Amino acid sequence: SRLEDNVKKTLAENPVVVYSKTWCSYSSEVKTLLKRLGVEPLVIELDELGPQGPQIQKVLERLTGQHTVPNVFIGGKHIGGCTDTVKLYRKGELEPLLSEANAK
Amino acid sequence: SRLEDNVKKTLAENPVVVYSKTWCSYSSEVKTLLKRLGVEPLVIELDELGPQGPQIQKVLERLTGQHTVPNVFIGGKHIGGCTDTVKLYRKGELEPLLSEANAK
Ligand SMILES: N[C@@H](CCC(=O)N[C@@H](CS)C(=O)NCC(=O)O)C(=O)O
Ligand SMILES: N[C@@H](CCC(=O)N[C@@H](CS)C(=O)NCC(=O)O)C(=O)O
Ligand code: FES
Repeated sequence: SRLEDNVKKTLAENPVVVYSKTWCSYSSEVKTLLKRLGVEPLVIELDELGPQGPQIQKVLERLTGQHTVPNVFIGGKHIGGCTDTVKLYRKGELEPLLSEANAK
Repeated sequence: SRLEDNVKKTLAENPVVVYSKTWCSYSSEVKTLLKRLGVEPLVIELDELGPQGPQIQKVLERLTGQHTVPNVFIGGKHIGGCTDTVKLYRKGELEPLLSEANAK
């Protein structure tokens, strides 16, 4: 669909993309972690897009199997949610992924 | 209001009360922590009450200044959210509060 093409284009053109909701603390946690690492992620607040928000969430679920927020992509690759991203960071595996994607 | 009386009655009659939302990870975290400590909190899922949910949230905001979830009460006393409850636990201050309220 056109929406799916847009999402794929967004993921291809931006080193780090976070699909988020403004009032969700897990979304805030992952945005704060990335900013602390000197990364300027493209943040898409799904609750500020009207009817498109849930539609994009459906596309993300089709593409990744994940309907929840936050939904994090680095270098076009699906990383997962907040706990996944934090786990990678603690293992020292997040920063190499960010460097590889020219995000830092 | 009648609703405010109901909320006050709930807080007076139950040693531990958590106002939550089913899909919120911070709410899940605090419920999991309390259950791990052997406590059976009274959990009120605000997103399952229809129009009463937001009304109760307004009452809680009037009573505590906090409109967010989770909203935790022990022995009728307002504790705060997830980060507040976890901080108390880490300082060893949560379990004495739970014992005092006959929650354990
Ligand atoms: N472990 C996941 C949890 C994700 C999650 O459950 N997110 C919630 C908000 S905190 C959500 O999107 N809930 C909506 C739903 O469950 O439909 C993560 O760390 O991101
Ligand atoms: N630090 C607070 C954060 C609470 C918070 O921001 N909760 C969010 C959901 S995770 C909320 O209720 N958002 C609704 C709103 O901001 O209106 C806690 O630990 O409980
Ligand atoms: S909505 Fe509460 S942590 Fe996401």
